[in-house]
Amino acid sequence: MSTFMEISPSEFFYRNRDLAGFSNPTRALYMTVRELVENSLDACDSSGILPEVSVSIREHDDAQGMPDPKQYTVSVRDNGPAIDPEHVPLAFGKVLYGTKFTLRQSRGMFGLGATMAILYGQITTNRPAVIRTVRDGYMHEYVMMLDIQRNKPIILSKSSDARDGRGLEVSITLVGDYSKAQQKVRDYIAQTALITPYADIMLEEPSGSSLSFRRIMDRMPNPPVEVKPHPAGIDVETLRRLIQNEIGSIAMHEAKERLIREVARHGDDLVGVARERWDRLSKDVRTAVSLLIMLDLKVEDMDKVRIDRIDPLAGEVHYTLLLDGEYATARMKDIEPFRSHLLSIAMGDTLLSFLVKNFQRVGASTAKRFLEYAGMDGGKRIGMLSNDEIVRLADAMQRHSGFLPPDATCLSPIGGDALEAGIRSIFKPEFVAVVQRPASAYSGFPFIVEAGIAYGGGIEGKGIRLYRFANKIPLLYDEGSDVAWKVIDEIDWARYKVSADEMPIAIVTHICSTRIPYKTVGKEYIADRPEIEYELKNAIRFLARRLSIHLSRKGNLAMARKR
Amino acid sequence: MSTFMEISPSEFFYRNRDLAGFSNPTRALYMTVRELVENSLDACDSSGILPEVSVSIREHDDAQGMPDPKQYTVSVRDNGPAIDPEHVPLAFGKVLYGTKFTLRQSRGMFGLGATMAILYGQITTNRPAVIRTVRDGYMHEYVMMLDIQRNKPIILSKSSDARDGRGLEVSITLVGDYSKAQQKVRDYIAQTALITPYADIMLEEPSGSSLSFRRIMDRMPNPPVEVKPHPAGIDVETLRRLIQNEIGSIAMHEAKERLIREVARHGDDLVGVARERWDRLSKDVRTAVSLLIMLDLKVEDMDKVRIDRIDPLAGEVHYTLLLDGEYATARMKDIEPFRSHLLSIAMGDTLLSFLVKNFQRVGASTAKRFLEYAGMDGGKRIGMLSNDEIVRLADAMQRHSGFLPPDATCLSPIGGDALEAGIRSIFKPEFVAVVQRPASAYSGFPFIVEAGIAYGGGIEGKGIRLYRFANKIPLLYDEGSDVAWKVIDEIDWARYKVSADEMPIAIVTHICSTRIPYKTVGKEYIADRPEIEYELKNAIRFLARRLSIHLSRKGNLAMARKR
Ligand SMILES: Nc1ncnc2c1ncn2[C@@H]1O[C@H](COP(=O)(O)OP(=O)(O)OP(=O)(O)O)[C@@H](O)[C@H]1O
Ligand SMILES: Nc1ncnc2c1ncn2[C@@H]1O[C@H](COP(=O)(O)OP(=O)(O)OP(=O)(O)O)[C@@H](O)[C@H]1O
Ligand SMILES: [Mg+2]
Ligand SMILES: [Mg+2]
Repeated sequence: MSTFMEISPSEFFYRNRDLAGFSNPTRALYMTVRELVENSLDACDSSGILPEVSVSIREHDDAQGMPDPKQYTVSVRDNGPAIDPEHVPLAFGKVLYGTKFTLRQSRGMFGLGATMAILYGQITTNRPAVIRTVRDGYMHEYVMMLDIQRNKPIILSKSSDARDGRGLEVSITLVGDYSKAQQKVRDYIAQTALITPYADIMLEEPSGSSLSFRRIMDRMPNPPVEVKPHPAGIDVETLRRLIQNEIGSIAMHEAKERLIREVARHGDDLVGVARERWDRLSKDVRTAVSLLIMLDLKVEDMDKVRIDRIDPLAGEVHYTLLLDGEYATARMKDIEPFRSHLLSIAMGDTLLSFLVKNFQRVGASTAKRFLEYAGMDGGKRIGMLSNDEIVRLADAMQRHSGFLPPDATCLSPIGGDALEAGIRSIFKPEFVAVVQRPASAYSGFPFIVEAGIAYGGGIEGKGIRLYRFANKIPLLYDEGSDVAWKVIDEIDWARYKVSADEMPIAIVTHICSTRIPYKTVGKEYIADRPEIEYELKNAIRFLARRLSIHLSRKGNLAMARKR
Repeated sequence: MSTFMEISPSEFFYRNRDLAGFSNPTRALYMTVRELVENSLDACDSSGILPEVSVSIREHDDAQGMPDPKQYTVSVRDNGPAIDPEHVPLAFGKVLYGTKFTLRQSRGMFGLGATMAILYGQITTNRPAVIRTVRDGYMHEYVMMLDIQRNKPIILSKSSDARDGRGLEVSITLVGDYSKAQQKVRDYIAQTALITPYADIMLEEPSGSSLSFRRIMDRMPNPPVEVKPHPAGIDVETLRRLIQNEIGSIAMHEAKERLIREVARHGDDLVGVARERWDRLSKDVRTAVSLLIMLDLKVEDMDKVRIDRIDPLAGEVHYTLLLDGEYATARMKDIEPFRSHLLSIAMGDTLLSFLVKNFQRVGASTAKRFLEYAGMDGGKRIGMLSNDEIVRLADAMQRHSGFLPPDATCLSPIGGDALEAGIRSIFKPEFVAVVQRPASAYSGFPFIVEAGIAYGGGIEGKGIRLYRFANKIPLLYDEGSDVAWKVIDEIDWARYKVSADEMPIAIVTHICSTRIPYKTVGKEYIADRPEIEYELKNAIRFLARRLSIHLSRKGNLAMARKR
C-alpha cells in the first residue's frame, strides 16, 4: 500500500550520507576536520582576520587503548569573528542553513557541512557537539544534538561566562579510524597551509605529536565582494525572480499603521476617503488601500493575507491566505484611481533600466546592443513581459556573445607571489613557475584559474604529482575524475621535453569561483565545464613551456661544464 | 555582513542541479526520460501489472525547424496503478516526497526524480507540466508548476472527466538537445527492455520514427516485500528510533475525549478521581491523566503539548509546547500510581523481545547468542538503556558475525532465465552464460548480484563491452568510476584464454538491493562496497570460466574439422 511521506533535508542526508562524503569512519574523520577548518578559514577571510586555526584530534576517554575504528573527539578552534550566540543553534543544527548562499567566493556553499559532521558524530556515538562562541567580552557555550527527522537543533544546555578574546570552537565526538585517515588529514593540513600562506594552522594528533604551519606572509588578500549576477548565466527562474524583486514584494501589512492613520481613521467609506485624500497618501499606503479594495478586505484583516504578485497583463492579484496557506486569485475591479495605481506598481521599470540595474557590467550601450540582438523593445515595462518573452530574453542572454567578461571583485585568488611562496615553502624545489589566467566565466559564474609547476629539489618520487585546489580547499580524493587530471593527461608532455612519468614534478592547480561545479556534495572533484577546461589547458601549457626552458638551460649548463 | 538564510530542498537542487544529473540540455533530456520511465516501471512492478510504457519526445510547436538545443515535450504514459488524484500535487510538486522511503527494492529512492524533471522544464521554458491520472472510471488532469523557493506545487488548473482505463501520463516541456541525447535515449530504452523482458516499451522520436520492444515473457517477478531491518546495518540513530517506536509515541491529546468521559466529568480533583477510578481506566487514559498531573496541565490544555519521550532513568518527561515549538522537560513528581504507570510505559519491552520483534531473521536463540557476544542482559527494559549501552549495542550489532544472512523477499532479481532471454533477444549471440549469486548484505542492506556473459554472433566490435544495471535501471554514464568496471578491469582474462581487448564480448551486471549505494543523486555509478565487489568478482569469474569452456570446445571442434 503506497503511503506518501515527506522527509526533511537532514533525514535525506542521514539516509544518503555517502553523497555528502560521510561514508565510513575513515572518510568521516577526514570530512569532519575539513568541514570545520573550511568554516574557520571562510569566517576569517570574510572579516579580513589573519587566521589562526588549531585542530585537535584526541581519543575519547572511553576509547583509550582500543583498536580503530573508535571514538575520537575532533575540536577546531579559530580566532575568527565567531557567531552571534542566537544564531548558533540553527547554524549548526539545521541542514541547508547558513550565510554562504550569495554570489561571492567562499569555501562553503551548501549550508550543511558542519551539521553533517555533528550528525555523523551523533549517529555513531550518540554524544552531543559543543560549540563555544567568544566575542564582545563573553563566551557562550552550547551543548547540542540534532532532531534529524525534523531538521532542528536540540539544545541540551547553554551557558555564558565573561571572557576576553574572539573566535569559535567546535568539538564533535565520532567513531573514526585515525590509523587509516591520518595521512589524508596531515596532507589536508599541509596543503591548506600551502594555499593559505597567510594562515597559522596547527594539528594535534591522538599520539600527542603535532604538525604546525606558521604563516609566511602577513598580508591578507582582499575579501571577496558580493556582486550582481552576470547575464550569461541566467536561466528563466533566476530572471523571473529578478523581475519579481524589482517590482517589489508588496508587503501590505507593513503599511497597516500608516493606513489606519492616513485613511481609516478619517472615515468608514474606504473608497471615498482614500479618493479624497489620495494626493496626501504615501505610495505604500496607496498600494495597501488599493489592494484592500480589490480583495474586499477589512483593515483588521490585512495581516491575514500575503500578496504574491500582481499580474498586470491579466489584471489579477495573486495572494495567499496565511491561515491555511491556500493560493487565491482576484480579478481587479474597475475602480479608480486604485486599479491604475496597482497596474503601474505591477508594471515596474523599463526593460532597459532593469538590465542596467540588475546585472554586472551592463551599461546602457551594452544593454541596447543586447536588446537589439534579442529583438526586444527596451521601453517595454518588465511587469508586462509575457511568459514567452521572458523565456526569449533568458535564451538570448545565454547566446549573446557581446557581454563584457565578468567582474572579478567577487573572487579572491591567491596571487602569483603567494602561490609561488607556498609552493617553495612546501616542496623546496629547484624550479618554480606560476601563472594566473585572466578572469573568465562558465554559465555566468566568474572564475579564475591559477596554477604552478615545481621541479626537482625536495620533490620526491617519479612522475607528475597533481595537487588540486578549489576556492582554497585542497581536494584529496577522486583525482582520476577531476577536470584538472583530464587536462594534464591530455597534454603532450614529450613535446616540451618533459618526461611525465619519470621527472620529479609537482603541479598545483587552483580554481576560484563564485560557484565551483563540484560533481558531489562531498566537494571532491570538479566537472569538466568547457570554459574551465580551456583555462586550465592554457595555464598548464604555459607552465610546461616554462619548465621546458628551464630544463634546456640546465641541460646547456651541464653540457658547458662537461667541456 | 553575515545574513543567515535557510533554503528549501527544491531551492538546493535548483542551485545544484548538476548533483541530480540535470547539468545541460543533453543530459537533462536523457534524465527526464529515465526519471519518468523508472517511475512507471516501479508503479507497475509494485502492483504486479505487466508494464506498457510509451515514451514520446516531440519538438514543441514553437521550436519547429530550429536547431538544437530547443524546446521538446517529453510524455511518458503507463498502464500502472496511477495515483490517487489528491496525492498528485505533492508527489510531483515537492522534492523529498514519495512512497519509496521503505526497506524494499525499487528504482526510485530519493523522492525527487520527477520533480527535478519538472523543475528543469520550468526553468528553461517557464511552461507547466501536465499530469493525467486515470483510475476508477475517471481521468483527473493537473496542470502544474513549482514554487521552487518554498518546495510546493502551484496548481494552475485541475479538471476531471469520466474515462475508462488505468494509468498515469506525465508531460514535461524542456529545452533539450536531442541530436546529442538521441543515442543515449535509445540505448536506455533498449537496455530497459533487456532487463525488463516482461515489459512493453515504446519510444516515439521527434523525427516520427519509433522504437518498439514487445515483452518476451508474460510472467511478472514477485513484487518485492517490505522487510524489517537486518541487525548488521544498524547505527545508533536507527536503533534509537526503533526503541522509541517500541515504547510508542505517547499521543496524549488522542485520549482527550475518553479522559473527559472516564475521569474529568466525575469531579474536579484530577488526582483524587483518577486514583479512585484507576482500575476502570483504559491504559491510554491512565497514561494521559498521569501526564496531566506530572506536567501540571488542565484538561483543556492537553492539545497544546506534544509528549516527545519519557526518560525513565532520569524520571523526566520531555515535551514540546506546540504554540512556539519550544522543547521543555519536567521532573516527574512522586505521586502514585501515576509515576509508576509512566515509568512502566516508558520502560518498554525487554531487550530480548525487542530484538526478536524488530529485526529480520532474529529468533530467540540468535538474539541470546548476540546478547552474550555484546555482554548485555536480555531481561533489561529497553527504556532503561543508557546512552552508552545503546551505543555499545549498535556497535556490537555491526561487529557480530553470528547473524543469519538477510531475508531476500525484499528483493526482486530478474532470475537466470529472464536474464538469458533478454540477453539473447538483444545481442543474438553465439554463446550465453548467466549466474545469480546468493543473497548477501552490505551495511545490513540485502543485495543480490546477477550477471551474464555473451560472446560472438550478433555482438559487434572488439573487446569487452559492459552493460551495468542496478534495480533494473540501465546505467549509461561514468562507467570508469563504477565498481563493476573495477572488477572487470582487475580480472586476469588471459588466464581464461579470453582476449579482453579483441573478442566480441558483452557482460551484463545487475545488482538489486533495498538500497543501491549510488555515489551521486543522478544514479550514475555505484560505490565499491567490499561486499558488493566480492559478489561481482565471483560472478564474473564464474562466467569467465564458462566462456573459457565454450571457447575451448569451439576450438576443439574447429581442430577436429580440420583433420
Ligand atoms: N568557525 C566559524 N566562524 C564563523 N561562522 C561559522 C563558523 N563555522 C560555521 N559558521 C557559520 O555557520 C554556517 C553553517 O556552516 P556549514 O558548514 O553547515 O555550512 P556552509 O559552510 O555555509 O556550507 P557548506 O555545507 O558548503 O560547508 C556558515 O554558513 C557560517 O555562517
Ligand atoms: N507513473 C507513476 N505511477 C504511479 N506513481 C507514481 C508514478 N510516478 C511517480 N509516482 C509517485 O510519485 C512519487 C514521487 O516520484 P519521484 O520520481 O519524484 O520520486 P521517487 O521515484 O520516489 O524517487 P527518485 O527521486 O529516486 O526517483 C513516487 O514515490 C511515486 O509514489
Ligand atoms: Mg561549511
Ligand atoms: Mg522516481
